[in-house]
Amino acid sequence: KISYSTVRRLTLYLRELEGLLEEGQKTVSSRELAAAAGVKATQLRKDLSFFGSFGVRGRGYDAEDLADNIRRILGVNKEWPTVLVGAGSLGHALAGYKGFALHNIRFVGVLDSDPAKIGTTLAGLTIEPLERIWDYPKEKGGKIVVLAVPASAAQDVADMAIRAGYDGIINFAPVRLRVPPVVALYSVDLSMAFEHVTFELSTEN
Amino acid sequence: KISYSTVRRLTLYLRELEGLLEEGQKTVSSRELAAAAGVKATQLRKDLSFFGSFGVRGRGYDAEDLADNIRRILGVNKEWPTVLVGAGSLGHALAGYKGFALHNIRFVGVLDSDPAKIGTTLAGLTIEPLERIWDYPKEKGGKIVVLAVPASAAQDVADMAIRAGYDGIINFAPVRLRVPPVVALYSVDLSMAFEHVTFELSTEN
Ligand SMILES: NC(=O)c1ccc[n+]([C@@H]2O[C@H](COP(=O)([O-])OP(=O)(O)OC[C@H]3O[C@@H](n4cnc5c(N)ncnc54)[C@H](O)[C@@H]3O)[C@@H](O)[C@H]2O)c1
Ligand SMILES: NC(=O)c1ccc[n+]([C@@H]2O[C@H](COP(=O)([O-])OP(=O)(O)OC[C@H]3O[C@@H](n4cnc5c(N)ncnc54)[C@H](O)[C@@H]3O)[C@@H](O)[C@H]2O)c1
Repeated sequence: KISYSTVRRLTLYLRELEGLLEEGQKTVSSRELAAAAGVKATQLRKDLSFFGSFGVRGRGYDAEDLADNIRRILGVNKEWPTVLVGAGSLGHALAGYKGFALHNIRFVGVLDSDPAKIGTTLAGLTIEPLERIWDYPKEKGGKIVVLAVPASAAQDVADMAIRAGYDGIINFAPVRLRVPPVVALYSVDLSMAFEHVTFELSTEN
Repeated sequence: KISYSTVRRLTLYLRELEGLLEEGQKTVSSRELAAAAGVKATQLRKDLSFFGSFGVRGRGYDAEDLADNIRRILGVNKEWPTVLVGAGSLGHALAGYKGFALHNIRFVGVLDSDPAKIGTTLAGLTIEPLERIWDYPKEKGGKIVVLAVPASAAQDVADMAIRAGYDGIINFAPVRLRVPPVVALYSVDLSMAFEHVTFELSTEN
């Protein structure tokens, strides 16, 4: 089984490659890419060797080619119809974020339990009642659901989504969800982002 | 230099320990904690050995003790006064998130350039004009700034924050910021969270 850290590093390599390509760079050495991602070059070569052999020894990698390979490995070379549950502040910020479409994450539905929100639009989608969660897997091939609801509602909504046939859950609510092992769950806690900064500021002392 | 991946795993170990403590568990083995964090037990022991010797061989770790040690290593055993720039959808979601206070991140100021927002309140703070960024390091010991502004404004705001004396930046804007090496910068891209899920769903195929 590939560890969390390996997947995390692959997502980082992809962002760094996309940055280099934006600046017009066509090839990159493992040393340069590893340094940009904050890891050792040996770690980067080990990570990539799990999935095949890329690049030519001594000449580095073709940046576009390697980015395409990593997208394929991460599964974002194809589109993932996604349903957003919770159209509050966080839901608004997520629905409006262009970074998702760049990585083939497409919101096909936005659901909320607040009658005042139902029928209004968000990022071009009409906010619908929670019950529509059952319809999206059949209607739009909805595979992934995002939970941007309060902690008190998250487990119930997750249970509903699993029964409705969603395969993946991205959870933002501050609660430990219990889901069957077959469901791919990823919980976000943005305070972890701060800890990268506080660690750096603390070790300098 | 400690790699990005090591710091990331430490943040994960801390969340898993907090989860176990919430459920009333007092001790944990390296095997159990590693499995919960999605890494190998050898990796966990190696990570912790960088920072000292914790736990007793064969008897595992005291969960509260280890969590306190990791908080100290990550620097979140003390408070970090933080200024939020951008009171849009994302800013509202961040200011209202209780997970930050649990890890000693305290918003002391919320700034925005939109006159219609200035003077209104968000999470108990009055939204002030961007120029106040200069005052917070002296007035409230502001050390970290969060950028929840559009990509077009992010570099300018970052430059201002660096000149005003902030040590750390958490950037949400989809743009590669250029900052001097002495500044601790962490950029968030939530599409990375999706890639953990799409990877898991793709490898099953
Ligand atoms: N993980 C993180 O880093 C992070 C950061 C910010 C916010 N959050 C969390 O994200 C969640 C949303 O935050 P927010 O600021 O947008 O809150 P919010 O109150 O603005 O929005 C919550 C939305 O969920 C809707 N809702 C409530 N119960 C529902 C249900 N059963 N079904 C469908 N919709 C329902 C509400 O009507 C509302 O529109 C909260 O749990 C918050 O703690 C997490
Ligand atoms: N990284 C991620 O995963 C992620 C996710 C969601 C949103 N975003 C990004 O976060 C940012 C904010 O998103 P949002 O949905 O809250 O947008 P928004 O338009 O709702 O909010 C932006 C706010 O910034 C303010 N602003 C603009 N220029 C400013 C300046 N020079 N100084 C101070 N304030 C300024 C605006 O007045 C507004 O209140 C965007 O760049 C968006 O792309 C990132």
